[in-house]
Amino acid sequence: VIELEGVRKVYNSGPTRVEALRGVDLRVRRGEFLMIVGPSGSGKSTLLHIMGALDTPTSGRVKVAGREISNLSDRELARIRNRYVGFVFQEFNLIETLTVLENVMFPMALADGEDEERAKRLLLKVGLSEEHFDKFPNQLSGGERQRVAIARALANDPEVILADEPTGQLDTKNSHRIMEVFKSLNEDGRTIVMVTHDLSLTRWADRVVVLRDGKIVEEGSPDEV
Amino acid sequence: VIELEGVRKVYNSGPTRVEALRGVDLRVRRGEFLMIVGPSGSGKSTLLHIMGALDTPTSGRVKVAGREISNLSDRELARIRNRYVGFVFQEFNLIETLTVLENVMFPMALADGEDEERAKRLLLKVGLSEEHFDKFPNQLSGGERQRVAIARALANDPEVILADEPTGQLDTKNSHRIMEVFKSLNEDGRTIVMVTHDLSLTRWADRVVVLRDGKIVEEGSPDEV
Ligand SMILES: Nc1ncnc2c1ncn2[C@@H]1O[C@H](COP(=O)(O)OP(=O)(O)OP(=O)(O)O)[C@@H](O)[C@H]1O
Ligand SMILES: Nc1ncnc2c1ncn2[C@@H]1O[C@H](COP(=O)(O)OP(=O)(O)OP(=O)(O)O)[C@@H](O)[C@H]1O
Ligand SMILES: [Mg+2]
Ligand SMILES: [Mg+2]
Repeated sequence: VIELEGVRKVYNSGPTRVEALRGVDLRVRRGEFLMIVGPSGSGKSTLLHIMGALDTPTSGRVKVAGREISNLSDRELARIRNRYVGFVFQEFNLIETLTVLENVMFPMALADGEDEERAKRLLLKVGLSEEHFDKFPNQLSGGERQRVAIARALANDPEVILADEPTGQLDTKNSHRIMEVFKSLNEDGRTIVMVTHDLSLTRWADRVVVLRDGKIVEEGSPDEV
Repeated sequence: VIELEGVRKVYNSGPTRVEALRGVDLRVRRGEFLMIVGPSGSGKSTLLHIMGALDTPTSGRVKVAGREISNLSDRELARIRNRYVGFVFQEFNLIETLTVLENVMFPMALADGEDEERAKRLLLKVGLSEEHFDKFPNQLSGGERQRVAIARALANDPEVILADEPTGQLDTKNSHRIMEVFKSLNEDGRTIVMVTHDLSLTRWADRVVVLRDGKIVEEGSPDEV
């Protein structure tokens, strides 16, 4: 469902030239629960952004749903991102001027119709409660904001979920709750690609890929890696 | 060095009234390494902000270095915050228009003189390297930004370090490196209060306090709690 071939990413901004990805080959199978682990600065977020068509590689090929995204128009790319892929950002990316409920409903407005009930169900599923629905992001704790970002990524019931460190700000119980949500979506056939530095979570995945200095250095089942 | 008595914090903004802290009594001893753990939304950040004189309680008393902070002028409060307390925020709070090096040197300018060498040493100590010094925060990975925020909190060699989830975005090796930095500062006599949801880190502390729904429910040595 997502294929990367020889993907390189070079950041050439300001004083330094950083090779964040140095030739990554990766095929994500439909319905797979894939985990990407690796040290801070190894290129995980860069890889996930390219997989979600939020960024383009410096060289190499990227196919999403069998189509090469470098050939797609901006409009087609946006359609893939809104309908097909749900993205949980490492920095949450909530809209500060919208309430919790409005943040989760926002992607729905881009697709078709609205569904306040559906948004509320998603917020309860990630462990939030009614008292949070009408709050603004700056009135929430770190872990509460993170869970709103997860609910928002699921708003459009995407086929592919790309999650960047979705449990970074959560305690054990809430981390477990989020992993249960991802697992049940995966059992319904959704493809999940999750970046994490918490190695205790790898057991939830089908396959683990280890990234180091912009290259995949290891790959296998959770207990092999 | 920090004393809280009967501290309550109520957020009365917008649609809901949230009692984030419901009567907290806590005495932090000089040179102690104290860890505060608890679920997402339990009041940890609120507690740390009040301990660092960044926020005031709704009721209750707060003493820092033996002085009641409710009696202090804004100027005296700012002086305590700049000279005495180093704060690592959960959301990093880096200044986007300054480079990494300028961010770490920024608090130094508020105190006396500047020390570029010192700032560079702190950045190397938290595991960053020269290639990062002249970058802007949006050119860094999540874990790299977090480490700049830690270096900045240590810029003024504060006596008390308040750190809110300082390893949330870091892999095991970099988490360990940060804990080593805190431990060595603690052995030099600095007082450290750290909030974390990573229970595997409690072994580094002298004492652990468990917060739940705005109240301290448990307290003891790492292996007791
Ligand atoms: N500005 C605010 N206005 C209203 N409610 C707030 C505000 N800031 C925090 N809260 C609420 O107070 C409670 C405690 O928040 P706090 O940020 O202290 O929790 P926390 O323990 O740090 O959580 P986390 O582990 O998720 O960071 C939460 O339920 C949160 O929704
Ligand atoms: N906009 C940018 N300009 C320059 N360099 C960048 C930019 N974004 C990222 N980098 C660099 O590319 C490398 C990879 O960054 P990336 O964010 O993908 O890492 P990561 O594995 O997600 O790290 P973390 O676990 O800390 O979030 C880092 O060394 C970072 O400094
Ligand atoms: Mg990242
Ligand atoms: Mg917090």
